[in-house]
Amino acid sequence: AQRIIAIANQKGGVGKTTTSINLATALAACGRSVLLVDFDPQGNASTGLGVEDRIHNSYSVIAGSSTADVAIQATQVPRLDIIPTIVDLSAAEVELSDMPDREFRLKMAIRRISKQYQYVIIDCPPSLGMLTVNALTAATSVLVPLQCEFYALEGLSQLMRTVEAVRAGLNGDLQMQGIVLTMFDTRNKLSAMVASDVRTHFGDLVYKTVVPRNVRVSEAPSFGQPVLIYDLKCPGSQAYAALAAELLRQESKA
Amino acid sequence: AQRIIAIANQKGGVGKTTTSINLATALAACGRSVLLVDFDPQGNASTGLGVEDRIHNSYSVIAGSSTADVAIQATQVPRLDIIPTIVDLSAAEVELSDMPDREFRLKMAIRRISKQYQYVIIDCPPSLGMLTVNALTAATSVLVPLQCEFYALEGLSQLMRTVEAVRAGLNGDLQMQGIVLTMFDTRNKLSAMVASDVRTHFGDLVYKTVVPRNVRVSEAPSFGQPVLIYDLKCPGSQAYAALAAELLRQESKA
Ligand SMILES: Nc1ncnc2c1ncn2[C@@H]1O[C@H](COP(=O)(O)OP(=O)(O)OP(=O)(O)O)[C@@H](O)[C@H]1O
Ligand SMILES: Nc1ncnc2c1ncn2[C@@H]1O[C@H](COP(=O)(O)OP(=O)(O)OP(=O)(O)O)[C@@H](O)[C@H]1O
Ligand SMILES: [Mg+2]
Ligand SMILES: [Mg+2]
Repeated sequence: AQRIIAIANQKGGVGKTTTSINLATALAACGRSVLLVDFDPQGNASTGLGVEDRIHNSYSVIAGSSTADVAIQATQVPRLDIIPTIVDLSAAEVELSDMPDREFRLKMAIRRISKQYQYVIIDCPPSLGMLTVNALTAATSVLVPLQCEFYALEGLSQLMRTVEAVRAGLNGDLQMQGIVLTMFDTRNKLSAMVASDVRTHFGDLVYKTVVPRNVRVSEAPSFGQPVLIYDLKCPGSQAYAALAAELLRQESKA
Repeated sequence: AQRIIAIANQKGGVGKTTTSINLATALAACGRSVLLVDFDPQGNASTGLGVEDRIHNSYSVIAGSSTADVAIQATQVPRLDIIPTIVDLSAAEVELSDMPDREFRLKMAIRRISKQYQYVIIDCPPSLGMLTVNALTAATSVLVPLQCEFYALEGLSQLMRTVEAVRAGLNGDLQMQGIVLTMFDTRNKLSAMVASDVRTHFGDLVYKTVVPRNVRVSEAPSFGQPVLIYDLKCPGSQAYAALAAELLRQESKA
C-alpha cells in the first residue's frame, strides 16, 4: 500500500473510530482503494459500517486461525473493504505478550494483502498497549484525532513519546501523518483555546481542516452508515471530505 | 468504608473522570469523608483536581514502593482526599500479569486506609484490562457512566459480563451501584432515544438524575477545579449534586 495509517490516541472518545470510518470512506470516494482494519475490541468501526458477519476478523487473523484475505469483506462503500473485529480481540493484549514476535503480528498478517490497496486505515483502541503498538509497528504513519477539550491535550506528549519509541525500536519508517482537530464547537471558547494551543506547539503537523461537532455525525452509526452516506451535505461530512482532499494534496507534495 | 465505588466503562470519553471528580466532590459537600483513587494512567482525575505532587501515587502503591497512607493527599475540597497517579501506571497492565495475586493488588493496598473514609471512588481507564479488574475486585459496587450516544450502548453488555465474571471469581460482594446517563443533549433526538433504550433494559438500575451536556463541565478541568467549585449554579453542577443526593437516598433505603 502507498500508506498504512494508524488512527491512534489513548484518550478515549476523541473521534478515532469516526475519523477511521469517514476518512476511509472519503478516500474511497476520491477513487482510492482502501482497506479498514478494525483493531479496537469494541468493534465500533465494524458496527458503524453496518458489518454483521464477523466469523473471520482481526483477532482470528493475528491469532493465525484465519488468513487476512479470508477476513476481508466488501462494505456498502465502493472501493472500501474491511477486516472487522470481535470483542475477543481484547484477549490479545495478554496473549500476545508471551509471543516472541508479539509487536509484529499485525504487520506480518497484513503484509501481503496490503499490496492490493492504496490505503490501509487501522482503528485503534483507547490505550497504548499491545494492540496499539502492533498497529504502530504495521503502519507507515500515524494520524492523531484530537478532541478540542482540555483533557485531550494532556495525553498528547505521552502519545508522541510512544510513537518515537516505536520508531526507534520497532518501525524505523513510522512517520506522523498529522493531527486533526475534532468535535470543534464554535459556541465555546475552550475549543478555540485548545486549537490555537495545538497549532502553536505542532505547527504544520495540524491539518487546516477542522471537524466541527455535528449531531449528524453521531447519528450515522445508529444507521450503520458513514456520515458521508447518511448525510453528505452536513458540516461533518464536508469536513471529512476536505480532510481526505488535504491528505491527498499532502501526499502529492511528498 | 461504607462503599468503595469503581467508576468504570471501557468505552472512551463517556464521563468516567468527570463523574469521579464531581460525584466525589458532591458527596464531600454533603458531609461524607471521601477518598478518590486515580487509577487511569492518563491522570486526568489528578489534573482535574489541580494535584501537582505525584511522588507517591497509585502506581507506587500497587508496586509496593509507597504505602497508601503516604500517597494520600488533601485536595482543595474539604473532606475529599486523593491518591493521584502517573503515566507509569500503564506499565502495571503487563507487570501485574506475572504476579500471583495480580487482581488483588489494589484491594490489599487500600484495605487499611479505606476504613478512614465513608466513600472511596476509583476512576478507571477506558479498558477492561488488569487495572479495571483490580478496581472491580477492590470495589463493593460499580457505577457506570453512559454517554447518550449510539456507540456507548454497544459496549454495555460486555461490561456487565465482566462485572459478573469478577463477582463470580474474584469478588463475591460486587454489586451494581447504578448507571448514570451523561452528556445528555436536549437538542438532539439521539440522546432521548439512547436514554429510553437504557431505561427499558436496565429499569431502576438507571439513576433518575441525568447529567446534561454543559460546556462549563468541560471548562472546569482547565482551571484544575471540579465544576461544583468552578460554577456551582450551572446545569452540570446541579446534576452532580442531585446524583449525590440520589445515591445517598439509595444508601439509606438499602
Ligand atoms: N464531529 C463529531 N460531532 C459529533 N459527535 C461526534 C463527532 N465525532 C465523533 N462523535 C461522537 O462522539 C463519540 C466518540 O467518538 P468515537 O467513538 O469516534 O471516538 P473514539 O476515539 O473512537 O472512542 P474510543 O476511545 O472509545 O475508541 C461517538 O458517539 C461519536 O458518534
Ligand atoms: N456533562 C458534560 N458536558 C460537557 N462536557 C463533558 C461532560 N462530561 C464530560 N465532558 C467532557 O467530555 C470529555 C470526556 O469526559 P471524561 O474525560 O470525563 O471521560 P472519560 O470516560 O473519563 O474518558 P477516558 O475514557 O479517556 O478516561 C472531557 O473533555 C470532559 O471535560
Ligand atoms: Mg473508537
Ligand atoms: Mg477518564
